[in-house]
Amino acid sequence: NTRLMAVANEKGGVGKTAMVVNLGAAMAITGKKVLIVDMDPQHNATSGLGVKVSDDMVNVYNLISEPADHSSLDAIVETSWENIHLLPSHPDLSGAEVELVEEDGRENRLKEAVADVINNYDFVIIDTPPSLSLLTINVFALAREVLVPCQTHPYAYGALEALFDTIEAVKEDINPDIAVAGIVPTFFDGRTRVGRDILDRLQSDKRYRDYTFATPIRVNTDIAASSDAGKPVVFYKKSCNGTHDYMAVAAELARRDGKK
Amino acid sequence: NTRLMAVANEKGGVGKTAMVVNLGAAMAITGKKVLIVDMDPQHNATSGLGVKVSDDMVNVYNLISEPADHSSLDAIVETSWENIHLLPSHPDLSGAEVELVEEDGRENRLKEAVADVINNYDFVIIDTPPSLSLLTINVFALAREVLVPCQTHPYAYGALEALFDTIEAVKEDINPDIAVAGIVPTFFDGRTRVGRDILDRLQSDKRYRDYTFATPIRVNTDIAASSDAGKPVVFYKKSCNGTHDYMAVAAELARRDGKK
Ligand SMILES: Nc1ncnc2c1ncn2[C@@H]1O[C@H](COP(=O)(O)OP(=O)(O)OP(=O)(O)O)[C@@H](O)[C@H]1O
Ligand SMILES: Nc1ncnc2c1ncn2[C@@H]1O[C@H](COP(=O)(O)OP(=O)(O)OP(=O)(O)O)[C@@H](O)[C@H]1O
Ligand SMILES: [Mg+2]
Ligand SMILES: [Mg+2]
Repeated sequence: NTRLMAVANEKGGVGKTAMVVNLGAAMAITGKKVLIVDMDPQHNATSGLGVKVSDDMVNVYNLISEPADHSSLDAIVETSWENIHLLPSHPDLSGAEVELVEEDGRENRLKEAVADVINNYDFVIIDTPPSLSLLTINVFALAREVLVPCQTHPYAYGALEALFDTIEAVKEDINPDIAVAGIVPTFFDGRTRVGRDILDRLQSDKRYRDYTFATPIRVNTDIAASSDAGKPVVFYKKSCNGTHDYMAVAAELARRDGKK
Repeated sequence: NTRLMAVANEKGGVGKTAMVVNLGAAMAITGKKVLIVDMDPQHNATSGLGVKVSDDMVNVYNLISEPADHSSLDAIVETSWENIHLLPSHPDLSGAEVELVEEDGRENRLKEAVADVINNYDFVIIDTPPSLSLLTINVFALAREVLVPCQTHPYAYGALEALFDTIEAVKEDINPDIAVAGIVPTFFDGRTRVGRDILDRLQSDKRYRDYTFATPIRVNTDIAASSDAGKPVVFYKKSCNGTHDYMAVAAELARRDGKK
């Protein structure tokens, strides 16, 4: 019954890492045991949780490049918050694409690496880099759900079509269980016409409207500031828009899961 | 005497495409003949200039994957603005990394493709995807300068070190002419503590302070709205912060070039 959720969008800077760190934390607050997996070589989710990236720690790159030598139990670390564990990233992960190009089954390396631990958690949420490369495909081979943050700006809205096509192709060729869990509008600023326009398109375009969450994540400087403190915003500042909005997304996620 | 400038930062959403489109246009306003090259498979710079991506047009992917069959003269298109030409992108570009992995000299495909046209321009500015992959390395093999947009947020600041290391490695192994032209703070909002903190770090950290431009690009919704209109902000709304700030960056770029 573990929820396996990828957070993905090829468009950069739409709030993928913010979603992983903050929704992960919001789910932990509601009592879920959460594993955060950082599959971005930029390791922002790792540092956003206050964990130092170090060459001495086993990380997700070791697991997918030398699967026989490491186990995910070695790599998973505790964070400062009880219900949140982390499988940390490392910059070396950016080499995996070219290193694994000849390997059969290279898309399933992550899935095989974490198979023995995922059942220890209620909710596994996975950060991805801003590309549709092998790392993201590895995450799609494992995940049963994809949550798509969509900045309420034109370029990010334009990226949805290719992403939905990619998920459809993964569903046919690699992982029949995968499905889009939802689209969460992010960086929403109701004072701007472009923000209202894009939110309106998400809520009316028949390709996306059934996926679009009711509560957008509003622009909120506390979200950026909390990453500097290495804390999810829900632990950084309990009474701010960011905390409110991520708790609302966690609640809507639970409601939508019930409807399936 | 053509200035060959890459705009790069592995961190997503820092304003690379906005810089290419808007600084390119600002340079055109000051009388320069400008070529914009879009090396991001998401083709945001192409659509940001109002050009439709189409399978019937020769694009930068054709040039680097089948160099014998196409010439850059076939691919370059005019835009709505006199001094601005565009070498458009295409989603197929995302396949180049794996397709070219066996090819010798794969890092020089772009450089060879445009060698015959770059001298027709005063200023060539090149957009890159949010990764340090083969596409970005192709751009670094061609460019003599790299302009680095840095969102005034912690994750973007943290990405600078790896980027500077990559540029150094390219300088030693592939292109001895490459150098960092500058760091332009972006998305600056002086009302936020995190924005002021990051700007302060850029201006005081001895690794970055000499590169950091005096005028940050401020957060300005007209910049996002202009991308919806397929126009650079300098043509979309002459009297807004975005237009002011990009014209100031163009002026500082000219001043810094004079000092070399
Ligand atoms: N709602 C928000 N309001 C203000 N700042 C935000 C918000 N969401 C995220 N941020 C900040 O904006 C920046 C971009 O967000 P983030 O890094 O989470 O995006 P991303 O999609 O993970 O980027 P990348 O494509 O590089 O992985 C970060 O500095 C983050 O802290
Ligand atoms: N100063 C600014 N103020 C407000 N919006 C901006 C600003 N600069 C860029 N934008 C908008 O923010 C979004 C992110 O910027 P942009 O797409 O240029 O970043 P990028 O670095 O090219 O992203 P990617 O990593 O996906 O290529 C876009 O919608 C863009 O129009
Ligand atoms: Mg991220
Ligand atoms: Mg871009």
